[in-house]
Amino acid sequence: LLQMENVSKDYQLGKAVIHALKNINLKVEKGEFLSIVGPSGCGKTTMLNLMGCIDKPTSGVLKFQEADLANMSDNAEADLRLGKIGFIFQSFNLIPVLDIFENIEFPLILNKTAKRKRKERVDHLIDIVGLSEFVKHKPDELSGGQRQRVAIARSLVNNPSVIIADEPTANLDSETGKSILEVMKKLNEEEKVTFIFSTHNPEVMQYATRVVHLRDGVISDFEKRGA
Amino acid sequence: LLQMENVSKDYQLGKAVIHALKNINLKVEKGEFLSIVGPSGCGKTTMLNLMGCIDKPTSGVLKFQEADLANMSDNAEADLRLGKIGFIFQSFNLIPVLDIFENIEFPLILNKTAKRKRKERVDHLIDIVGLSEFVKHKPDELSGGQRQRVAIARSLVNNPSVIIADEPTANLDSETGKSILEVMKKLNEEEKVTFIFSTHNPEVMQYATRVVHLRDGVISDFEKRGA
Ligand SMILES: Nc1ncnc2c1ncn2[C@@H]1O[C@H](COP(=O)(O)OP(=O)(O)OP(=O)(O)O)[C@@H](O)[C@H]1O
Ligand SMILES: Nc1ncnc2c1ncn2[C@@H]1O[C@H](COP(=O)(O)OP(=O)(O)OP(=O)(O)O)[C@@H](O)[C@H]1O
Ligand SMILES: [Mg+2]
Ligand SMILES: [Mg+2]
Repeated sequence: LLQMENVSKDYQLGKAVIHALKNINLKVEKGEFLSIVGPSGCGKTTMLNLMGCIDKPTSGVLKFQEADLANMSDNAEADLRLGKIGFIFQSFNLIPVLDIFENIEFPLILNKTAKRKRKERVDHLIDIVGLSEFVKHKPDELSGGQRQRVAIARSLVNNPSVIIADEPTANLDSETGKSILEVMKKLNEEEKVTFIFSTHNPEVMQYATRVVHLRDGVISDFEKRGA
Repeated sequence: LLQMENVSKDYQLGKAVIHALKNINLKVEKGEFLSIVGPSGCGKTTMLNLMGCIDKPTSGVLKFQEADLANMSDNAEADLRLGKIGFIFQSFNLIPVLDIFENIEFPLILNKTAKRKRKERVDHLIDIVGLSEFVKHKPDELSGGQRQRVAIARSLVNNPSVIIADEPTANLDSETGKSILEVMKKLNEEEKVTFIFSTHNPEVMQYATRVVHLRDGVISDFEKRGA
C-alpha cells in the first residue's frame, strides 16, 4: 500500500542540519495494524507526516498505492489526503472557533457530502468516542483527552482506507484508550482499514500486527506479532 | 500545605452549567508525592488549575499555607505563583517565539535573577531533561516529548516548593519518563518539594506516596502508598 524507499528528512536550523530520518526503507501492506515506537525525538512524528503526505522527504521516494507522490499534482495529493488518509495529530490541531460537531463534520463539508448524511455520520462517531454530552463544546471547553477523541473521530469521518495516528491515546486513561483501540481494531479486521500509529504505551503496542522500532532517525528493528 | 474545603467548580456553556468539580475536600501535606487519577474528563486539570491558582473555585475555600487565596491581593497571588508554585501544563504553553533556553529562563527574568545565575540554572536544567543538543530550537522545531520536557524544566527553574504537573509524561517513552520521575523523586526526598500530578500511567502512579481517585468531579477514593 505504502512504500518508503531510502527516505531521508532533514530540518534546517540556522546553519545546522538536523537529520531527523536517515535512509528509511519500509513497506506497509494493506490491512496492517502497524505500530512505530521509539524514544522521544527519534523521528516518529516526522515519519508519520511523510506517510500522511503532510510533509515531503528531503531525499528518497514515497509511493502510495504504486503512485510516486513526488510526481502527483497538488490537487491529486490533496484529494488523496482528504479521501483516503485520515490523520490524527500529536497535538490534535482542532479548529478553535468550531464546536466538536463542526470540527468532526469539517472534512465532509470539504468533500461536499449532503447535510443529512453528514449529521448521521458525525452523530455516529461522536457516540463511538463517548462525547455525546459535549456536542456544543469548543476545543478550549474540553479536557485534553476529550480533544484527542475529537481528533480521532474527525480522522474516521471520511471512511479513509488508511489512518495515520500520532500517539492517539497519550491523553487517555486506560479504559477510554482501550475502547478506542477496540473500535480501530474492528475497522481494521472488518473493513480492512490500514492503521499506522506511533505510541509510547506497551498496552497499545499489543494491538499491533507488526512493530517498527525507530531510534535516532533509523529503523533499528522490525518485530512481527500475532494478529 | 494546601487545603481544599468544599470546593466546587462550574463552567458556563450557553444556558447549561457543567459541574466539573463538586464538593471537593482535600488536604495536601508538605513533602507529599500525590497522584490524581481518573478517566478522561473527570476533573483532574480543573482541580490542578485551582490548586495552582490559575483559576478560582465557584464555591468553597482554597488555602495555601494557611492563607485563604480568595483574600489575597492579586500581587500576592502572582508572587505565590511565580516563586512558590511550578506548573506543568497538559498542553505545555510554551512561548512560540522563544527558543528553549529563553523559554526555561523566562520565570527567572520575571523575578529579576542576575544573568550569570540564570545561565547556570537554565543550562543545568536543560542538561537534566536531556535537551542540551536542542538549545536553539523553538517549540515548533521540537518533538512533542521534547516540548513536554521544556515545560518540565521551566517549572523547576525557580526552585519552587510545590510542583503541579498535569500529565507530565504523557508524551514521553518509558525510559525518558522514568528519568524525569527520578529527578522529581530526588527533589521530593532531598529538598522536600511537594509534587501534585495527574497521570493515566500506572508506572507513574508507582512513584506516588498517595493516590487520589477522581470520577465525575468527585473524589471516589484515597489510597495510601509506601513511599
Ligand atoms: N471552559 C469549559 N467550559 C465547559 N466545560 C469545560 C470547560 N473546561 C473543561 N470543561 C469540562 O469539564 C470537565 C473536566 O475537565 P478536565 O479538563 O478537568 O478533565 P480531565 O480530568 O483533566 O480530563 P483528561 O484526562 O481528558 O485531561 C470535562 O468534562 C470538560 O468537558
Ligand atoms: N522544524 C524542525 N526543525 C528542526 N528540528 C526539528 C523540527 N521538527 C522536529 N525536529 C527534530 O527532529 C527530531 C525528530 O522529531 P519528531 O517530532 O519526529 O520526534 P518523535 O519521535 O515524534 O518524538 P516524540 O515521541 O517526543 O513525539 C527531533 O530531535 C526534533 O527536535
Ligand atoms: Mg512525536
Ligand atoms: Mg486534563
